[in-house]
Amino acid sequence: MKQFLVIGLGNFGYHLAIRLYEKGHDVLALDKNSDLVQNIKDHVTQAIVADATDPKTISSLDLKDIDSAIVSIGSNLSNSILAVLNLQESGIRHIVAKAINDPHMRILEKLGVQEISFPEKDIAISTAERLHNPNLIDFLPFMEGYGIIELTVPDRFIGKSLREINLTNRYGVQIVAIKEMVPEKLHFIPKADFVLKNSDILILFGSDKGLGKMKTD
Amino acid sequence: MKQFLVIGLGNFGYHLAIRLYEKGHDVLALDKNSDLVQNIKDHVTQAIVADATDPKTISSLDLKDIDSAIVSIGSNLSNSILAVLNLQESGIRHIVAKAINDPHMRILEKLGVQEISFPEKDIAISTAERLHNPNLIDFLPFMEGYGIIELTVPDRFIGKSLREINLTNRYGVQIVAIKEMVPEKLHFIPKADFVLKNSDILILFGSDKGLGKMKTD
Ligand SMILES: Nc1ncnc2c1ncn2[C@@H]1O[C@H](COP(=O)(O)OP(=O)(O)OP(=O)(O)O)[C@@H](O)[C@H]1O
Ligand SMILES: Nc1ncnc2c1ncn2[C@@H]1O[C@H](COP(=O)(O)OP(=O)(O)OP(=O)(O)O)[C@@H](O)[C@H]1O
Repeated sequence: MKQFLVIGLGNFGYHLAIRLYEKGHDVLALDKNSDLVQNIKDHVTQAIVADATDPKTISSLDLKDIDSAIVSIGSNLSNSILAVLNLQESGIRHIVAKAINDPHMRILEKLGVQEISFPEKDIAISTAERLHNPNLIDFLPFMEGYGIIELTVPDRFIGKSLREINLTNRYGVQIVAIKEMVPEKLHFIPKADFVLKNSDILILFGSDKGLGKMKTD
Repeated sequence: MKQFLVIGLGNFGYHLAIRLYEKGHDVLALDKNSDLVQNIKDHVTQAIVADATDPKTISSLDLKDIDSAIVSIGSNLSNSILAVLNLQESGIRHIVAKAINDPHMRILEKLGVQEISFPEKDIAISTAERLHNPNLIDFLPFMEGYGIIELTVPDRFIGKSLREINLTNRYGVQIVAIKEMVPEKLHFIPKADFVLKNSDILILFGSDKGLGKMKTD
């Protein structure tokens, strides 16, 4: 199980923190607003009232086992940026930051955070796509219990065609795409006669159970 | 081409409005903040400065050809709710509303809006899933040019098995799931021997072109 630090308990930080805790991870939740901290404390490992822009605050926390820190401070670019800088200075290797707007996103890219999230923009774009084409399904909600993963080609499949390995009928997973590496090319919905190479990367859709079985078999 | 009314030009409303306009639709963008209206006016059909909570404002607009109205007013539940009520009273049939928080979402459900969007919560949950399982792919971005649609079973496929109709190799689309209606049941990743009935609904993943061909053939 992993350890996460979540800074900023607005909608994004709150739902992220409680979900990670529900999945069995250690979650330290931090916000300067004591009501929000009080509200979340039974749903995470530990919740503290603190100002993430204060370097002393961040350096006083025991962060050596933190796998990832998520900064979801809204409304104020500089507060979010200061929090990110404090985390980087305390040696946190993996930072996810929520962007407040497009300029903020560019600054976060320059700071080298590992992942930038911009929920309002991404969902606005997929909502526009669905208003444009009402047949499109909003696939975010229907994917509970299912996922799409990347997997290197298992040894026993190298040199075989998709028809031969028959993944759908044997494992209940679908090969949605194959990423070829030399040259780099993404093949969506590969045909049955596609022969797998050891450098290929499979992009598989399936149930958590089916995908799990693919990874371990 | 359709007509859309977008109320509230924060990140969500802004990106939604310009995307719909880029896809060729008529977009009327409205906000009480004149800077935001000025900023967007070259990227939509028309942009106006107005207060969406004022019933006179909404009733003075020519809304009879509006296919859908999107309310993305943030920070204040009552402003968003008043805007929704004004739209409903002026006869708008399809409303998309962005939720500010969970209580707001429940109120929007009670008001009967056709679609509620809660980007921060949805993306927080999918981000948590990916932090929990780093193999999971963030499939929102990689889906450009591809989509998932629902389609009733074409007549010529009724009574045939998936093996016989061979969609992947013939149309370049994948049947990700089949929704059976009687009783209602969702089959993910159906096996090749599944025989299609006229009441089934296909859930297809494919390129815009492949899906388009499926719909018209
Ligand atoms: N310096 C800080 N230290 C700790 N927490 C902070 C600091 N500055 C702001 N916050 C907290 O960040 C949280 C998120 O900020 P805010 O609600 O403005 O963002 P938001 O982007 O609108 O949130 P969301 O979209 O996730 O609902 C708030 O709960 C706020 O108290
Ligand atoms: N009564 C109103 N009439 C028209 N526009 C309004 C009204 N009230 C608020 N707005 C506008 O709604 C927009 C969105 O509000 P705000 O930026 O607070 O929301 P937000 O949820 O944080 O936005 P986002 O998450 O999309 O960035 C603002 O540009 C604001 O000017």
